[in-house]
Amino acid sequence: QGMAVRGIAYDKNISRISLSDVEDKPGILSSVFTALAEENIDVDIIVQSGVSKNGVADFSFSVSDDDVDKALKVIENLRSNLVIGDVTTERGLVKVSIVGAGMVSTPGVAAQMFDIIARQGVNIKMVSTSEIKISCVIEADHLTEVILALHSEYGLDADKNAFVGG
Amino acid sequence: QGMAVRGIAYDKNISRISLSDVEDKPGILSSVFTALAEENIDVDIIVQSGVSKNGVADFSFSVSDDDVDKALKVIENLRSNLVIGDVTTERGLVKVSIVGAGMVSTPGVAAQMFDIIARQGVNIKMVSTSEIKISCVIEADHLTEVILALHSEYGLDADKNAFVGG
Ligand SMILES: C[C@@H](O)[C@H](N)C(=O)O
Ligand SMILES: C[C@@H](O)[C@H](N)C(=O)O
Repeated sequence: QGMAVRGIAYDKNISRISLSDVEDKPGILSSVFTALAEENIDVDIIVQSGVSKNGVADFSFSVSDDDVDKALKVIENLRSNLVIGDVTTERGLVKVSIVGAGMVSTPGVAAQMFDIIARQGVNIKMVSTSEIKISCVIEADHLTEVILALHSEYGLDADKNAFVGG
Repeated sequence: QGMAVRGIAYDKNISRISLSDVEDKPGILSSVFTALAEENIDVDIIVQSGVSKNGVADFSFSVSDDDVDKALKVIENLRSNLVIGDVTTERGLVKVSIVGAGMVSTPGVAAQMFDIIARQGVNIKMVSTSEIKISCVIEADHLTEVILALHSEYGLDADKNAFVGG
């Protein structure tokens, strides 16, 4: 049948934290995210691409800018127990999402969102998807033009609550 | 307040395709996923962690096992136009998801899922998350014990439609 993009959501003040070259064995994700939860750090998206080489893998997650220092401390404290390679951080990001339904079974929905963003000359840094929500993380200074382009291309009215700001 | 895990879903016969060292500039995702859509290939999750080094980045996506060869052809045909480093494929996977609500604002929901899976000795290969769905891709031969452990830990009855099989 096909899907309709019903709305556009965004979250501001987001930072990415990436762990590279972590030991690719059961329990690593569990240890990291349990430790973050114990410090009451809200984690938004978690992405792991699945590339695994020489027994190590990478994964990333996003937190609000305010929680970065706390999250980095938590991770550093884990180094005595876990093999963690590089930890990199990128601040000043925003997450833009299209919200709809049946997006998996409709080829091209994600492609269209990526195309709209690319035509604004904006680089996509992180991607996380589900059937009802496709999220792209971009630099904060491009938020407005991307939001306007998305609402325009999808025919959504800005004044009809099509936007859900985070 | 917190969230309740309302159900567990799974998708079988999944393969991962990863593109490593692609040029990290606007339009790459758009080109790849438009080309896949033009061949009517259903893409399920798309994940990009955001790590970018020396102007190159990685991203992965999942397709059904049946679509792998077709998808790989599409990508190879793009090499004349795009800088694509390594393309790796992993077949024989399944996606397991917990479905609920408000999962972002409840620290520890993802950690708990990761922990349940880890305690089965199962390695998590890909992760993609949203507020209402947290998905982990694992090897197919561990599906049953993971599904049983998840339903047991979350107190869901297998016979009350708590499972949604894909
Ligand atoms: C790398 C990390 O995802 C590991 N495979 C785990 O299951 O925890
Ligand atoms: C690497 C890829 O995500 C690129 N940054 C793009 O926007 O298409």
